[in-house]
Amino acid sequence: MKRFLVIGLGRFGMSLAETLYAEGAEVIAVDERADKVEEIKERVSHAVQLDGMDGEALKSVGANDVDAAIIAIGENLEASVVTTVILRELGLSEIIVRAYTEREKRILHLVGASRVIFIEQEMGRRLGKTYSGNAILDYIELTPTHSIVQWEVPKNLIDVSLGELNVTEKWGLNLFAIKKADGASKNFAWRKEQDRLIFNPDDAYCIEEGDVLILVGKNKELTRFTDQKK
Amino acid sequence: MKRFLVIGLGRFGMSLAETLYAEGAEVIAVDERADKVEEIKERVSHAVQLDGMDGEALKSVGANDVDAAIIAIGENLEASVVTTVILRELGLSEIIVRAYTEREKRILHLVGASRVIFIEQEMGRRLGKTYSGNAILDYIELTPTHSIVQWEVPKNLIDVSLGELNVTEKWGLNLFAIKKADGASKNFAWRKEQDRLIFNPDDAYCIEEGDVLILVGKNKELTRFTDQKK
Ligand SMILES: Nc1ncnc2c1ncn2[C@@H]1O[C@H](COP(=O)(O)OP(=O)(O)OP(=O)(O)O)[C@@H](O)[C@H]1O
Ligand SMILES: Nc1ncnc2c1ncn2[C@@H]1O[C@H](COP(=O)(O)OP(=O)(O)OP(=O)(O)O)[C@@H](O)[C@H]1O
Repeated sequence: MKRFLVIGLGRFGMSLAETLYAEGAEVIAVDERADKVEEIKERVSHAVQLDGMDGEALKSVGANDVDAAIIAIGENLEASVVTTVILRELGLSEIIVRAYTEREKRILHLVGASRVIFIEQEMGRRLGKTYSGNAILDYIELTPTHSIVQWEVPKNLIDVSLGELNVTEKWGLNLFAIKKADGASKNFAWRKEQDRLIFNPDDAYCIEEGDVLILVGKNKELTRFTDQKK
Repeated sequence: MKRFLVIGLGRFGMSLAETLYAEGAEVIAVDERADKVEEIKERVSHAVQLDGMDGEALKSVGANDVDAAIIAIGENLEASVVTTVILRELGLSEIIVRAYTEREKRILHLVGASRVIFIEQEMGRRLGKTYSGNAILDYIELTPTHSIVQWEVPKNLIDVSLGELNVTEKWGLNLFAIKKADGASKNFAWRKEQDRLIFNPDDAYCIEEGDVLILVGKNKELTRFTDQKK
């Protein structure tokens, strides 16, 4: 059972704390504002109003005993730095801190942060790749050269068989699975939730409207394929 | 060639605009601040200082001709609403707007935004799933019940063969590929960049330190497996 401390319950911190808890972790959520603490208390293990820079208060709620802490205070470098130092004094080694610039990152690492995250830049990169990617719904970078993408089939591919499409030999890609649209397909007897994914579909399978192909391969080849086929 | 308009070059907007351009799209990047425009101009097709609420100025830089616009203005609902309306007047239909609350989302949809995004909440959710997930480096949600995860092998699995691990029959998962750590493996002749991924590895393959397993399956089963195996 993993135990987390989240300091700062802005939109990011609150969403993070709730998600960790919903995923089965134990979560101590902390904010100096009473209204934030009140708002989240049913959705985490333990919500407490206190100042992240108050080492004694943190210790009293068991902060010294967590697997990792995430500092999600807003644009206040001093508070993030001091809180990092205090958590190090309490013996924590896994301290993830939200920051906004490269210089802040260097400073936080110097005072003991194990990881520094840039929320806005990260989302800009992710959405930039998604939107530029020709109906790519989501992508995961496997290596600097290879990715997995979820690609929505264009109208002109409906009724084309996988054998004709031939992603492997013609395009150098791996078709890992097909995700069916909700309630779709007259052809298969798999309309339940868990059957929406068809792993290793065979060459005779014919593409249907709303299908999402889960493709893997080199970034260049993925782009070339989705560019050609839109 | 996809063409985008990005209005607002804060950390999110700037990162988004640069990424779109780096991915091969044409990007018109707009901000009312000259320093932002100056900073990004080498990294997009066209950077212009102007007010997103100035319809004439937008038209003069070709804003009416883009495939999609992203409004990445900070916490200023009025500016986001007015800019959305102006873009609709210019004939755009794909207008993605950054917002911060559900009410703002409803308002923006009412005035014509096609998509509304919550950067902080989205990152909180993503990182919450990643951190709670037992050395899961990244995950992609395929359906509400199935995901793909990149999972770093724990020390106690080193030298275990895939046959012994038996993810498919014992755990109900699909091992889609193995990503090797940089410069790793004495056993294989594939140390070049593109060979870092082993697709459909066979049962005789023995796990090595730093390996990342790309696993797919039901969320419950992924959690159960990674929980057991850490
Ligand atoms: N020293 C501190 N101790 C505890 N909580 C703090 C401290 N300083 C700030 N906070 C809390 O951190 C939270 C996040 O800060 P703030 O709202 O300024 O950031 P934000 O950038 O708007 O957040 P987000 O972008 O995640 O919505 C606030 O709820 C605030 O009360
Ligand atoms: N009407 C407008 N027209 C053009 N640009 C605008 C307008 N209003 C604000 N901006 C620009 O939008 C950018 C983003 O706004 P701001 O910096 O307030 O948001 P932010 O929340 O700090 O951004 P981020 O979180 O992405 O760093 C700023 O560079 C600002 O100059």
